[in-house]
Amino acid sequence: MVLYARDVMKAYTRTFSEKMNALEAAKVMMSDGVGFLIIVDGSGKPSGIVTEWDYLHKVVAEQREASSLKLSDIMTAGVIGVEGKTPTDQVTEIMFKHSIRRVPVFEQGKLVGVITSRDIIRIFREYM
Amino acid sequence: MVLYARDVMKAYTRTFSEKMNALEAAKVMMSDGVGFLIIVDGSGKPSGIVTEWDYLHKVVAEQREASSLKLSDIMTAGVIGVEGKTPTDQVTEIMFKHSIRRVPVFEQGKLVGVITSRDIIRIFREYM
Ligand SMILES: C[S@@+](CC[C@H](N)C(=O)[O-])C[C@H]1O[C@@H](n2cnc3c(N)ncnc32)[C@H](O)[C@@H]1O
Ligand SMILES: C[S@@+](CC[C@H](N)C(=O)[O-])C[C@H]1O[C@@H](n2cnc3c(N)ncnc32)[C@H](O)[C@@H]1O
Repeated sequence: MVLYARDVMKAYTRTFSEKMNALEAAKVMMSDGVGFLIIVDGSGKPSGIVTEWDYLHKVVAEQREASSLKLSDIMTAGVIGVEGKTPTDQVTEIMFKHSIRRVPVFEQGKLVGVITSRDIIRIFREYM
Repeated sequence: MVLYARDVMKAYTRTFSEKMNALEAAKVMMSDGVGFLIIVDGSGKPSGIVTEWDYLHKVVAEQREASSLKLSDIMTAGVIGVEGKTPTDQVTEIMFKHSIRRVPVFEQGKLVGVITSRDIIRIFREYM
């Protein structure tokens, strides 16, 4: 049976403003227990993503203060995502090719869920 | 055919002192292109691990300065690792159960390599 992104994803719709303070955003990541945030522009359109990697590289290693930065200062512009009907093997390929661990799922441009490398591993466990 | 940790791992032997400065360590992670460091105690025995997650939670979100911290201040004490002869499905299970993405490989207590979630996904791609 073929699995699609919508079968594997965790439902997730939280988006964050480009203008949000980077320290505040880090605290939200902590309390939500997630390692990423999906960022939207003024019109609610997905415009970027930030992960712990971005904080390590663009905040810690550069000795900057998260409290003095906005998400737009540290995010990766342009999100690699899929639609609910994308087959899971394609999602796996995307994750592998781009060396990313989170692939958001969009329907009509709206965030509906996210697939992480752990979700992909969960599927494979079931085949073992 | 059964794959073992030693077949799947990337050879990797770099270890870091508990006393190393956390900012310096962050810069090493950046230049090495890795998201983790394996930490050893005074006698060279593996004692901990640090990842971007630890920097986000224990440095950024707490508004501390990496330059004023040592790796022992932010590492996770006690490393979950495997031996080269551990079957890959066991490694996958460990990754999944503990929600970790890097599993170091030790032989006679010495670091010889590391397996990441991307390596696991690489194997599964080949089965698809
Ligand atoms: C090349 S990856 C290295 C793996 C790392 N674990 C990660 O996913 O953050 C790091 C960069 O990829 C970006 N990234 C992660 N997921 C992404 C996605 N779905 N679309 C676009 N960029 C993404 C992050 O913002 C970060 O700058
Ligand atoms: C629960 S995981 C969440 C996933 C995250 N991507 C990671 O692996 O860093 C985060 C914590 O697990 C710890 N960790 C990661 N790999 C580990 C390993 N092989 N052994 C012990 N702790 C580990 C990190 O130090 C961090 O504090």
